[in-house]
Amino acid sequence: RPLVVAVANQKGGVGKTTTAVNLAAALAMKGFRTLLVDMDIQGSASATLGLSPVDESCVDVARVLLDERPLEDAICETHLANLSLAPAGERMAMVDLHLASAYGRERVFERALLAEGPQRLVATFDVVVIDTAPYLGLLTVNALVAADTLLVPVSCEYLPMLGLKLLGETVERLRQRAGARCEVMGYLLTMVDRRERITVEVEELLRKRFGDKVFEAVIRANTHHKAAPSHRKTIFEHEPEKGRGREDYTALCDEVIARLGLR
Amino acid sequence: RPLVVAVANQKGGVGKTTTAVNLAAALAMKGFRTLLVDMDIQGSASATLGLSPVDESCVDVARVLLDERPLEDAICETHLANLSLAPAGERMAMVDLHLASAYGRERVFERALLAEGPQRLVATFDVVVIDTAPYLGLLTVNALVAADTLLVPVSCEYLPMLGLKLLGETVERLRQRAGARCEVMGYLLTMVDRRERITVEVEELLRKRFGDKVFEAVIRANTHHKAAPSHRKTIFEHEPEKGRGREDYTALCDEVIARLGLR
Ligand SMILES: Nc1ncnc2c1ncn2[C@@H]1O[C@H](COP(=O)(O)OP(=O)(O)OP(=O)(O)O)[C@@H](O)[C@H]1O
Ligand SMILES: Nc1ncnc2c1ncn2[C@@H]1O[C@H](COP(=O)(O)OP(=O)(O)OP(=O)(O)O)[C@@H](O)[C@H]1O
Ligand SMILES: [Mg+2]
Ligand SMILES: [Mg+2]
Repeated sequence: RPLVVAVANQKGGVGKTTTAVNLAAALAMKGFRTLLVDMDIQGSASATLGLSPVDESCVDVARVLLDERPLEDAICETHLANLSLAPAGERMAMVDLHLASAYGRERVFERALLAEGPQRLVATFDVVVIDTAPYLGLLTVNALVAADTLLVPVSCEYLPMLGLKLLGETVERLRQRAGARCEVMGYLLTMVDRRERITVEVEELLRKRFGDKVFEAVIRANTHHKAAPSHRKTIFEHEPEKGRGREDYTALCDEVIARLGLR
Repeated sequence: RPLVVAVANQKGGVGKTTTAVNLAAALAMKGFRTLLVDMDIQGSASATLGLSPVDESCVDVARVLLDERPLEDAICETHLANLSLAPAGERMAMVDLHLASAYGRERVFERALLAEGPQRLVATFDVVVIDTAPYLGLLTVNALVAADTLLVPVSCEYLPMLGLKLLGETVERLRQRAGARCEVMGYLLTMVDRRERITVEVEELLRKRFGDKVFEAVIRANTHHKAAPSHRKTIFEHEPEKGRGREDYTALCDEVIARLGLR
């Protein structure tokens, strides 16, 4: 059974997708068989790893959830070794409403993950990384319930800080009532620009409040992160070898490997 | 009847709240009686205009929608002349699910807006500005259906561009089936940093595709926008008189006044 990491924060634009994609890529480059699951209604992660040519035989996560199929049906190869993708699909926007009337509606994704397909493909992965939507609806709840651990990106601004309490309360309630068992593996500071006073203030507050839960590694503000998706590239393909974006996500990857006790 | 402007874009972190708050503040400073309605689950706009002391008699938008009350019940004064706020409230997260089973569920907010309270307060406003969530659920649909016009902030990055097609399709479908009549007043480029190539590329693409629908005014990347909410301030109170953030939102305000034919 792979370790399942959900990348979550209901605040918009804090770097969930950028983190899910580049952490998954970094793990794959280190030799871990990694599956990136796109559970965002907008499919940004799927767009960034743009399956090309489109794999016609590849079903998507929306259909897996709507038709209650094994997750294996939605797994596609990417152009990177060791990295597979389960793309979101265009019908993701209807999933919340359809799931609302399903029995055990918080665990539909978990059931899909545990369901053995004929190829027993899910079992071959070391890690599953889930990208989630900026909305704590049923879709995201499904990711949280299926996860072993949460990685919470937090951008160094005031508004993103406000949401952390709600996220914590939601996780707690899901643990009590929906069989969730995930804990926060760590808080990741993103879009860090230490010349900005607000960045320094937010970083201090976060480290004070969450101590070692805050990763040592931070992701610095870097225009290459903005540009990479427009070229359908991870930061590792977009930046030159000594790039700061690559450096930051490699440092994060090493810390994640240590915290998860991988290998 | 006030003109209703919904600030919408389902992509996260593109500057909806920063725009809703500062456009509303700019209109108020120009003498227009302005109501800012916070329809985001996370209540970021409400937090930025932090009602202090908390107005105990002030009900919130969540309760107005859940109990089908007139919007007037949720209107509170702010510390700025001519600017009132209808705060989101903590129960906003349950609104989508509760609205799902209501009759005419796309128009609950519109009914609340049109319902005359004893003070006939809504009719005294010139403009209503609605801040929306990064999610095209029933809550945001209610804002779109009630709106006369849409202001779409787009940050100069690739991922935000992807969502515009879905937003357009949603608005079209709402016009055909739910009585929506809003049109896009304009697309607003945000977090603009013209030293970045991706910014220049995205701006060109957007102006090519949407022509004059793209505002001339753009909101430049500016650390003061990040810092202002942590001080519970609009950019007009946070920056010195010649600040670039104030300049940008004033320019936007003038263009909005022209496009809406206000006064
Ligand atoms: N470290 C960084 N420096 C500069 N830009 C960044 C950085 N990280 C992410 N970005 C850019 O900021 C935008 C938001 O990032 P991203 O889409 O990863 O956030 P998100 O939390 O997934 O958003 P959403 O809530 O909409 O899913 C993207 O255009 C991305 O390219
Ligand atoms: N022009 C700008 N320059 C720098 N930072 C900005 C600018 N505009 C907004 N920000 C900051 O970027 C973050 C995202 O902005 P904002 O919250 O307004 O976006 P949003 O679209 O409302 O997000 P959400 O989708 O989560 O509601 C905030 O911390 C805000 O302070
Ligand atoms: Mg994302
Ligand atoms: Mg917002």
